[in-house]
Amino acid sequence: FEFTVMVVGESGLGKATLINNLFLTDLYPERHIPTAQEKLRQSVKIDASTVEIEERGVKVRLTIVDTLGYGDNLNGTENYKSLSNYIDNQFERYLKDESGLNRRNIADNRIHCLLYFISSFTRGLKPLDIECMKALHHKVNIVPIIAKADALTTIELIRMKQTILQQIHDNHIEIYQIPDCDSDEDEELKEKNLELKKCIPFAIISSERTYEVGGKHIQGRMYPWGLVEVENNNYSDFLKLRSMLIIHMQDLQEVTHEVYYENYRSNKLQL
Amino acid sequence: FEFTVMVVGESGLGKATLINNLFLTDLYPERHIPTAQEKLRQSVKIDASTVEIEERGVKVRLTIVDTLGYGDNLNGTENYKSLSNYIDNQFERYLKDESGLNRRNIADNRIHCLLYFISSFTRGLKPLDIECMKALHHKVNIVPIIAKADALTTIELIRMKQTILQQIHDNHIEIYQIPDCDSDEDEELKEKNLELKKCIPFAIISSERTYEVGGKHIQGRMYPWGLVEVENNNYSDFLKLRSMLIIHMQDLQEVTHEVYYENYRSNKLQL
Ligand SMILES: Nc1nc2c(ncn2[C@@H]2O[C@H](COP(=O)(O)OP(=O)(O)O)[C@@H](O)[C@H]2O)c(=O)[nH]1
Ligand SMILES: Nc1nc2c(ncn2[C@@H]2O[C@H](COP(=O)(O)OP(=O)(O)O)[C@@H](O)[C@H]2O)c(=O)[nH]1
Repeated sequence: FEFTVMVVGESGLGKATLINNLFLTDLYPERHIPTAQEKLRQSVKIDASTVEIEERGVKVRLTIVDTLGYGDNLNGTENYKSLSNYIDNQFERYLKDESGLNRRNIADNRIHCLLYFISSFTRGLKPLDIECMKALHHKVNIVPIIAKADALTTIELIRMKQTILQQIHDNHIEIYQIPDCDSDEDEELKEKNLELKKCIPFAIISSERTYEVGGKHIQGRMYPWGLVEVENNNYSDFLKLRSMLIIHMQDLQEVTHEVYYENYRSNKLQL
Repeated sequence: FEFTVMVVGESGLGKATLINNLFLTDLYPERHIPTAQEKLRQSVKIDASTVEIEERGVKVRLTIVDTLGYGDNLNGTENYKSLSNYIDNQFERYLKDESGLNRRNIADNRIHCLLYFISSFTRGLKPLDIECMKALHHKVNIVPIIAKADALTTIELIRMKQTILQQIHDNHIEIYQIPDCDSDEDEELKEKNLELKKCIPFAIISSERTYEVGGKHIQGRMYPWGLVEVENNNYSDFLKLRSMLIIHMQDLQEVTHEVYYENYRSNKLQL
């Protein structure tokens, strides 16, 4: 099972922390944090790291594509152009392999899911967010995430989700649609799936630290005014995002192959 | 007493909330929040609002200069050029008035203090922050503020302050220096002043809401995991910023007049 996730958002939004929480790995032990000077000069630097994980007894070769420097430099459009080119390049590689002699064991490096991190500091999507999503929504499954949701009160979070969904609608942006369960699935799974659908965009809180509370290890952010638990569904949609990725990993791959890749392929063949 | 504060920072960092908290006013009842589309098209829109307040029995004609759209559009340098021009324009007005016939009652609209809001989401100053401060530190007193400090744990906040001070030092940025107390001041005031000097950049938490706790009205942000009090010195430097502005209001004006204005004036006269 090969699964590739691209992670997009300004630096400092907790992307690395979330990836480590989601897949229980330390994917970035030697990560280079650019200084402000470096950020100004460089364009988006795309970096892929692969790790073998096991989800529910299934071995997954997980690749995380990090997009360092997104939104940092002072020239907006360059940001998503690099992402768009990268996604197309993976389609191109697949197309070449598929038309080659050995078609049985093609490596699939196409992006199956793009986690788009939205800052919880602004009142909704920023201009760059909208431009980027419009440039990529017909090439990849976009899953919008509200980063650092612990900076929002409950009311602010509800309003933020409404604003984002409204902006997505007004700008005709097509984000990933969680499929309905098959009608023969059990009620509990159908219930859970509906819950997942209703909570997009996922409000995320993540943390590299664990604290011992009442004998249990709790992942969370310890503030002077309280401990914010990552896995508390009243605080954060972390567990829902995790469920969504696990339950619908196959659908994310199928949509990529049957819709976005086919789009690319037919556009390419028509030229 | 005329005092003008310019407020600079990306939208959504809590600037309006802080101003209202600081001066106990509702300075922006009819504020227009631009949509993402509007943000993309417009450059920085500079807006001044004046209100009469009373601090410790002294009447102050306070002007807040808001800089809407700062950091929002995709073209970085345009942002601080507008600010720089605005500050120079106020010097120019004062210069004209000073060389005019009626020199006794000149209106002083020069910027006495610039509150620069730094996002607590990034690991320190962003490239735009550094470029902006370098463009303005010889024209105005810059007071750096870490906005939305409730998104930082105690350790993260300490590290953030250290990083910012280091970056300011490395980039030769000259921020406002709180003056020492006169040697004949009482010990308590000297102590307090040292405390103010040590806590720059001020880590701010602000809120429009008050909650009743134990019979008292507490300004704070109510999260599911706890109430974050604006005026709790363990959580936020709000009270320290407020003290600094009140105690040193006169010094901020004097430095503006004797250093930055004189600079402008001599540069102008040399041309
Ligand atoms: N307030 C808050 N901070 C977070 C959260 N997740 C991570 N952080 C902190 O944000 C900082 C940057 O995180 P990092 O994962 O390196 O961000 P990245 O640059 O987007 O990959 C670190 O200090 C993290 O501890 C969160 O959910 N809320
Ligand atoms: N987390 C957090 N949110 C804040 C703080 N201060 C204000 N806010 C919220 O941030 C949002 C934007 O505030 P506003 O003052 O309008 O920001 P401005 O665009 O910079 O003027 C509002 O929902 C405020 O309630 C703070 O200290 N921490």
